[in-house]
Amino acid sequence: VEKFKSLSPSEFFYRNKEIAGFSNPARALYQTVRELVENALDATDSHHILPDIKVIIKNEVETPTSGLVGLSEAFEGGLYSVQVEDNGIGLPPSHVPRAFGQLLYSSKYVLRQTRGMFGLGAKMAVLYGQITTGKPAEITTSQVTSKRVYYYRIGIDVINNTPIIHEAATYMKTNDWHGTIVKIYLVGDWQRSKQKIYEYLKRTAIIAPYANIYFEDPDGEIMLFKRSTEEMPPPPREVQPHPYGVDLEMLKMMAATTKASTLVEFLYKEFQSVGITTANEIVQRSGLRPDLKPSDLTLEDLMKVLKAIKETNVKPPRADHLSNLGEKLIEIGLKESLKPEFVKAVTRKPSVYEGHAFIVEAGIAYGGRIPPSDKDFIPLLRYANKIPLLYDEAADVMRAVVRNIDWERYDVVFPAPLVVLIHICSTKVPYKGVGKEAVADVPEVEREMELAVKEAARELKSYLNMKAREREEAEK
Amino acid sequence: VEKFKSLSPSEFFYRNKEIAGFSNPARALYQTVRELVENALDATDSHHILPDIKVIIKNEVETPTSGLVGLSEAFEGGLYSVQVEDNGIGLPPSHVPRAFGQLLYSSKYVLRQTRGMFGLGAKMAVLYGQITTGKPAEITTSQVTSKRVYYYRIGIDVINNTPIIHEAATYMKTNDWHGTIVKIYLVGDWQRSKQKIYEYLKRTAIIAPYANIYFEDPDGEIMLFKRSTEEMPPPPREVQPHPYGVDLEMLKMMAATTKASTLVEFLYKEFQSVGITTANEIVQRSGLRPDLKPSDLTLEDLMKVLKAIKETNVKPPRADHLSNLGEKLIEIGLKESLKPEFVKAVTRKPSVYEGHAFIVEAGIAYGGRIPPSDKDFIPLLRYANKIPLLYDEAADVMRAVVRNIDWERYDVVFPAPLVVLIHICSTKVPYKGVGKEAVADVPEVEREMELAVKEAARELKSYLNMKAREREEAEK
Ligand SMILES: Nc1ncnc2c1ncn2[C@@H]1O[C@H](COP(=O)(O)OP(=O)(O)OP(=O)(O)O)[C@@H](O)[C@H]1O
Ligand SMILES: Nc1ncnc2c1ncn2[C@@H]1O[C@H](COP(=O)(O)OP(=O)(O)OP(=O)(O)O)[C@@H](O)[C@H]1O
Ligand SMILES: [Mg+2]
Ligand SMILES: [Mg+2]
Repeated sequence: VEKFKSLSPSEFFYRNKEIAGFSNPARALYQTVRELVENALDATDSHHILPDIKVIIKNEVETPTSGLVGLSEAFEGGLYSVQVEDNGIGLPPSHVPRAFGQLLYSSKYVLRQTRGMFGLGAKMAVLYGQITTGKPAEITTSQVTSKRVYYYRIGIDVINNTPIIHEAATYMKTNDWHGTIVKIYLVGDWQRSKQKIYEYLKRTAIIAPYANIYFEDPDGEIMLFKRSTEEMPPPPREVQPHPYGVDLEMLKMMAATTKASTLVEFLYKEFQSVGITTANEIVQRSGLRPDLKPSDLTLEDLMKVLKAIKETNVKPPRADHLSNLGEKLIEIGLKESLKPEFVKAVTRKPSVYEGHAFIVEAGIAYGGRIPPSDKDFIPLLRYANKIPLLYDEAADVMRAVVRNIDWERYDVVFPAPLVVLIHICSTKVPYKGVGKEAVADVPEVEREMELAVKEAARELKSYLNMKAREREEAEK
Repeated sequence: VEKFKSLSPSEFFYRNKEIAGFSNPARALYQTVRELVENALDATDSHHILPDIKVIIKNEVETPTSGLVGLSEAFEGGLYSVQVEDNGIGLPPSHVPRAFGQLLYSSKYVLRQTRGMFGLGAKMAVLYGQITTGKPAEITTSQVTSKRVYYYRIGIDVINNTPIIHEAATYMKTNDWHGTIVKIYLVGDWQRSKQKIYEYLKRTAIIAPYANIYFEDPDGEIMLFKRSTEEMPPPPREVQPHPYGVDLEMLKMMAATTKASTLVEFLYKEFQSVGITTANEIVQRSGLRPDLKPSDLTLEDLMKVLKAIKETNVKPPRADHLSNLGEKLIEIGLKESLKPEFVKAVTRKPSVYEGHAFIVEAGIAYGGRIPPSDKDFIPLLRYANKIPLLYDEAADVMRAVVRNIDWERYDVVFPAPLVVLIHICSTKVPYKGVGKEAVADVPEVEREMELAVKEAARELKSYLNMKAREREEAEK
């Protein structure tokens, strides 16, 4: 007899936590750091705030006050705490319990380029900490204009996917601090994740020269990335969906919730790139009455609208709502971190997949202090929405792109002192999984990445030919 | 101002359907077929029923009755229906709406080796069909002992994650048919997924010689895999969790729901491999009173129990609840499908990861009609819980294992006519994602796979040396 039951999202991700990147103590420690740092960066550089981010990982075994004494032999790995502090926009107190204690809760479910997108990151860290140590997460937060600081200790009721508030307190601000401090206790494995955590922070700093990042590790070592500029790229903006990316279900939901009173108004008010002329053109093609009330649209009507949209020439999505890195920033970052002889970055024009605008950028660094590597092992620095991707490279479309480049056509002789960087930013990065480690092989995206790398490779070829000619001259 | 909201599981997987394998029409058509076939096999061979499975993919554009006429130009790809029929155990009618219309609903959330495990497969197919065509799924089902057949047309309320029952009917059975018929309308791309769908069905048939699988494709081509044996492996059985796989959260949930009245009774009744002696040993180490009521256990108590478990020598999990393929079946399957000169299969003894028992099996086929391939492109037939895995090979630990084998040590000279098969079965296959296409690199699993392939490779080496000696003899 089959026993049927349903699971809440928290039960589901508790049982399948490896799918969210929490597969073992080393990986969990890394994932906890990155999820919290990505939240800190979203809370600052998307809001005109120069980021000051502090990451402290402590070995918690020895502290008598930690309440975890004597438990470390119970676990593989050791007991740690991860604390991430930022000077960002903070959270409204009423949302803190759910933001940290209810899976699938987020302020980033809107159409805007942000590092976060799933409403899971912070919660998975809280959950993993709770599973391995029993301790709740500690959150301190204050919004910019608020006079108060709020403190919570939050756990997760795994069966019901609701927050457990172990403690809630508030006090008046004595200075104008604003931001958020998140502290998670968990079983981690510092020795096995040390190298990846350092690399993640370095690669974050390379492309965020406007950020101060302070990192204190369990051995007491301190690494400080001081900001080298106060110039920040314009933050990404929220946009409306483009009609080409819309399906029946989305159209149904939008028609049900729109404030527009007619079909034509619905089309030009709810979609980007649709003006009154285009809206009328779509309605005419659909054969429906322009003054039809959106809430009265039947499924057949919606199908006619969808068909009419596909047959109408709608301007492609603009991409001025996106925030890319820029060729200058990529080249500076590659120069400072790799000390190459040659560097070239390329920012492609915006493109689209499934109604989401995206921009691909690539950078090539060559020579100088870069050690030589074989064709199959060209170091690849992957980024998506300004997040460095360090795991699952074999699964990433970026690795496939680099492997499929015919490097010999660009006069590269292996082993070669070569490094490639690829970045994609979009209102929706097509990740392969909720752990955000690899980008899926969407055809439009793969094509753009290939064109970007080839464009930079052509510059490399000119450079290599020039150096070859110089050597010949010198030898005469 | 950040806009916070929560998403239901259906909204979440609707927005991120590529994460469940529904990334484009070709992939969606493949995923729909496989999710339904895996459900059909779970409903038969796990229940002592020789599977009779019928898969029909139809091109739906031309049929006036389909109600989808004129809509195909609206979509990339074309309109199809996928129908899968089985002679399995059927579903109880009261569970049909949720089994097909509510995400995270399943009868496979228990600790038993099944192909399904997430409670998503059928629903993602229903959802994708609804998104692309607006049409509900059609389900016909009858349980073995039931006198009635039940018919439903089911859709999904995406916002609320609840089923929409478009139609429900029942009639008296006129014969002793039992089983389930599922029909989904969707936008697919037969040309682009044809090869993968054929390969999936062939590779399923290779390891299920006791199954009849009938496949009718959109071009009217019919492929029939007739069963070649009535012998079925014993079905997998449900087991209790092993203490080594238990964490604090799980212990908390089990202590809250157990019928046992004391701590000792809880331990030896709720866990596998724990008898009264071991239970008493664990309790003694924990320092807790043996007669403590499980529901009275505090978090500190549970931590002491967990620590005591880790310090106690508990028998490893047995694996007689698992259902592996067996060396004979693997060798027959490889012989019949590849016509090699040499074949050798290895079934490893059971092993454990995180409290889940697992068995790894490997097979090597060489020579005969196998075409030669280079070291990096050795064809690899991957299986997990008897499911063929066809996508994301680069991300699979199995590919890493095959790449890390020093084939030259086994006297293999590339290009070589070599094919490798790897199978893992477990109460929980450590998949990388909910689309079930690649196995994650769990250390214990990777190690077992490596040992299995090497064991088969040693046999290959003996064979190759013997052939070499024979050639030398012949040349004299
Ligand atoms: N440091 C922070 N400062 C301000 N807001 C934060 C911070 N950390 C989390 N939040 C808020 O809590 C929400 C939940 O965070 P969480 O990481 O779980 O999800 P997300 O970032 O929206 O998506 P993802 O799962 O992709 O990370 C965020 O959407 C954000 O509104
Ligand atoms: N052909 C079938 N015969 C009998 N029961 C079925 C059939 N198809 C689905 N079910 C029932 O419906 C449930 C839901 O199926 P679904 O494919 O969504 O999830 P699952 O198989 O449990 O897990 P997964 O997402 O990994 O496939 C199954 O657990 C099973 O009980
Ligand atoms: Mg986040
Ligand atoms: Mg299933």
